[in-house]
Amino acid sequence: IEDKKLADVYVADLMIPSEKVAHVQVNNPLEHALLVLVKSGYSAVPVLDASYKLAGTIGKTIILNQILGLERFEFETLADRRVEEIMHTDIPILSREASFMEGLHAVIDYPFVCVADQEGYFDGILTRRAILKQLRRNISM
Amino acid sequence: IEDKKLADVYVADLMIPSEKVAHVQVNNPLEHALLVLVKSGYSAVPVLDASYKLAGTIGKTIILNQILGLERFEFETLADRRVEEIMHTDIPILSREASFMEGLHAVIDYPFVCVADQEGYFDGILTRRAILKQLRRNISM
Ligand SMILES: Nc1ncnc2c1ncn2[C@@H]1O[C@@H]2COP(=O)(O)O[C@H]3[C@@H](O)[C@H](n4cnc5c(N)ncnc54)O[C@@H]3COP(=O)(O)O[C@H]2[C@H]1O
Ligand SMILES: Nc1ncnc2c1ncn2[C@@H]1O[C@@H]2COP(=O)(O)O[C@H]3[C@@H](O)[C@H](n4cnc5c(N)ncnc54)O[C@@H]3COP(=O)(O)O[C@H]2[C@H]1O
Repeated sequence: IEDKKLADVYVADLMIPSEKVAHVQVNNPLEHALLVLVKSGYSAVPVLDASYKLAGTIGKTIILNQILGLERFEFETLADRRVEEIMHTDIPILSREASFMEGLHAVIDYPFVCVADQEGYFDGILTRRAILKQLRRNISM
Repeated sequence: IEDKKLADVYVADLMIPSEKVAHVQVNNPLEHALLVLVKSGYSAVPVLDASYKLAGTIGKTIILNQILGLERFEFETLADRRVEEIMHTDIPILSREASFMEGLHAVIDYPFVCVADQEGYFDGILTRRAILKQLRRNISM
């Protein structure tokens, strides 16, 4: 495996840039967030604030958990609640200058990791697929 | 990176064995399947038949797509429909004797890949996390 090439790869080279990333806003109702998730097909996406700074992530699991009532899924409650009330905020964040190895470490426990700059503006996401494709290029056995 | 060790790793070494894999049955109503998915926290799981042969996979996305009506999510329809009507059946399948590289190729496009024997009995699942952890062990830069 050609380590030398991995040493020259950075998160910026592998990430999906912000303009191509589906996301929701902190103040969106959960109903809207679930619709975005179902229509985009993604299980989870980043959450941004009005100035496009990264605020967290949200996924179908945590939304559906909210509406799991005693007898059925209580869908009506989704109209009254907002993304910022339940989104995940204790998430790993990478800088675009981070190394390939830092990216590999980060995706061990997360299907995707958000990338942001020092001021907190959202740059993009690093996915497991991007890391795996890079590794496949480097491995020739 | 130590290729020699990867050459000695097989899917059987990395997969989550069937007894530890959450799954649903082909004839379960979608309501039950969604409950299993929400309670287990997994976005998608394997589908087995009554004799524990692998039949397909099912996830929250495809279930929610089914109930996305014009005005809202039509949850009532979930009680009347069954897993086998909508599950994914064109899925990659690995044998436990497959090589690490075959496993890596398979998870490029799928978060997990089902493992089954020649008669179709479900053996377990190979996840991206297991592949990534193995690669991290082998890379020391
Ligand atoms: N429209 C599509 N076309 C082709 N393949 C698709 C696809 N949607 C999903 N997949 C495949 O399924 C994997 C899991 O997607 P999931 O939505 O659970 O999990 C995704 C999703 O939560 C997020 N993600 C990926 N791309 C995104 C985007 N453009 N915008 C927002 N979130 C994204 O990152 C996670 C990991 O993505 P990754 O690419 O490693 O892995 C993806 C990819 O291999
Ligand atoms: N209870 C838990 N504890 C710790 N971490 C958790 C977790 N549930 C999910 N994760 C983390 O989130 C990733 C994506 O999970 P997801 O459910 O979307 O996607 C999962 C799920 O669809 C399936 N899967 C994993 N383990 C399973 C199991 N024991 N039974 C059934 N399906 C499983 O394989 C996919 C990829 O799993 P992978 O481990 O690569 O990646 C997992 C893992 O890193």
